[in-house]
Amino acid sequence: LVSLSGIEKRYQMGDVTVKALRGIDLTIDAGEYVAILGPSGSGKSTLMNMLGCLDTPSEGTYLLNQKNVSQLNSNELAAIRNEQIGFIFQSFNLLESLDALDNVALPLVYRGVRQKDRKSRAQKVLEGVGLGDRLHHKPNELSGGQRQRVAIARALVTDPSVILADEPTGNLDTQSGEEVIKIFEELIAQGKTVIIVTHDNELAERTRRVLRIRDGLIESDTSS
Amino acid sequence: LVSLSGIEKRYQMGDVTVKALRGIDLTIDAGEYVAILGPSGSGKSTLMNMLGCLDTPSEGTYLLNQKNVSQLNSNELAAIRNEQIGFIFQSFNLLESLDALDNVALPLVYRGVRQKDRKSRAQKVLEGVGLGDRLHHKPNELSGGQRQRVAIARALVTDPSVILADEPTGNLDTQSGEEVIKIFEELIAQGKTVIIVTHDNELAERTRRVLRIRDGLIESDTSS
Ligand SMILES: Nc1ncnc2c1ncn2[C@@H]1O[C@H](COP(=O)(O)OP(=O)(O)OP(=O)(O)O)[C@@H](O)[C@H]1O
Ligand SMILES: Nc1ncnc2c1ncn2[C@@H]1O[C@H](COP(=O)(O)OP(=O)(O)OP(=O)(O)O)[C@@H](O)[C@H]1O
Ligand SMILES: [Mg+2]
Ligand SMILES: [Mg+2]
Repeated sequence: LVSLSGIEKRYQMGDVTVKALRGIDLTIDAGEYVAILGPSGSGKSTLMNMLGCLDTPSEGTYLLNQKNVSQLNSNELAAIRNEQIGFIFQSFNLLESLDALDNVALPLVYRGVRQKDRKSRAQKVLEGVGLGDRLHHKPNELSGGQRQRVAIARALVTDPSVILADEPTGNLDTQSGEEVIKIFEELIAQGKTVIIVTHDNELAERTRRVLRIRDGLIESDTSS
Repeated sequence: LVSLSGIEKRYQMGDVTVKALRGIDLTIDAGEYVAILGPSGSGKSTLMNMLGCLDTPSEGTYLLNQKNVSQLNSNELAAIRNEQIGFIFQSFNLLESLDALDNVALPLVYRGVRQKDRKSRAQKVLEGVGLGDRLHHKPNELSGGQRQRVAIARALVTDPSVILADEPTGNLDTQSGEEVIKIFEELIAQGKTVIIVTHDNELAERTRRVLRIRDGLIESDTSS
C-alpha cells in the first residue's frame, strides 16, 4: 500500500537547516494496524502529512498503491485524499462556523451525497463517539476532548480504506480513549488500514506493529 | 486564596440548557498543589476559566483573596489576570504571527519591561522547557508538543504567584511531560500556587490534592 524510500524533509530557517525527517524507509501493507511512536518534535506529524499527501518531501520517493505520488497532479492528489484516506489532525482543523454535525458531514458534500443522507450518516458516526447530544454545538461550544472526537468522526464518515490518526487520544480520558481504540479495532476487522502516530506508549501497544521514531529517523520496527 | 461557592454555569442551546457546572463549592489556599481530575466534558476548562477570571458564572460567588470577583470592574480583572495569574490554555492560544520568543515575551510588554530584558527572560524560560533551539519558529513551524511548551513558557515568564494549567501535558511524551512537572514542583517549592485540570490520572497523582469532577460536580476531594 505505502512505500517510503529515502524520505527527507528540511526547513530552511535563515542560515539554519531544520531536518524534520532525515531518511525514512518504510513499507506498510493494506490491512495493517501500525503505530509510529516517538517524543515531541521527532517528526511524527511531518511523516503523517507525507503519508496523507498533504505535504511533499525534500528528497525521496513515496509510492502509494505503487504509483509515485510526486508524479500525480493536484486533482489526482485531492481525489486520493477525499476518497481513500481519513485524516485525524493533531489540532483537529474543524470549521469554527459549522456545528459538529455539519463539520462531520462536510466530506460527504464533496462526494455528492444528498443532504438527508449526509445528516443521518454524520449523526451516526457522532453517536458512535458519544456526541449524540452535541450535534448542534459549534467547536467553541465544545470541550477539547469533544472537538477531538468530532475530528475523529469526520475522518470516519466517508468510510475510508486508510485512517491516518495524529495523536487521536491526546485530549481524551481513559474511557473516551478506549471507545476510540475500539473503533480502530473494528476498522481493522473490516480489513481497513489504520496508521497512528503518537507519543503515548500505551496506545502504541494496542496496535500490531510499532515503529519508533526519534529525531527524524526510524529507530526500530517491531511486530507483535 | 480562592473560594468558590454555589458556582453554576449554564449555556442555552435553543430549548436545551447545557449545565457545564452544577454547583461547585471549593476552597484552595495559597501554596497548594491541586489537580482537578475528570473525564472529557466534565467541566474542567469551564471551571478553569472561572478561576482565571476569563468567564463569569451563571450563579454563585467567587472570592479571590477575599474580594468578590463579580464586583470588580474589567480593568481590575485584567490587572489580576496579568499580574497574579499565569494561564496555560488547553488549546495554547498562541499568536500565529509571532515567533516563540515574542509570544513568550508578550506578557512582559504589558508590564512595561524593556525589550532587552523581555527577550532575555523569554529566552530563559524557553530554554527551561527545551526550546532553546526553536526561539524564532512561529507556531505553524512547531510541533504540537512544542506549541504546548511555548504556552507553558508564556504562563511562567511573568513569575506569577498562581499557575492555572489546563491539560498541560496532553501533547507531551513522558520525558517532556516530566520536565514540565519538575517545573511545577519548583514553583511549589517557591511558595506559589499550582492548579492543574486534567483527565490524566498519573499527572494528578503527582500533586498533593486531587478533586474529582464529573458532570459539572465535585465528587471527591482527597489530600495525600
Ligand atoms: N514549517 C516548519 N518550519 C521549521 N521547522 C518545522 C516546521 N514544521 C515542523 N518543524 C520542526 O520539525 C520537527 C518535527 O515536527 P513534527 O510536527 O513532525 O513533530 P512531532 O513528532 O509531531 O511532535 P509532537 O509530538 O510534539 O506533535 C520539530 O522539531 C519542528 O520544530
Ligand atoms: N459555549 C458553550 N456552549 C454550550 N456548551 C458548552 C460551551 N462550552 C462548553 N460547553 C459544554 O460544557 C461541558 C463542559 O465543557 P468543558 O470544556 O469544561 O469540559 P472539559 O472537562 O474541559 O473537557 P475536556 O477534557 O474534553 O477538555 C461540555 O459538555 C461542553 O459541551
Ligand atoms: Mg505532532
Ligand atoms: Mg477541557
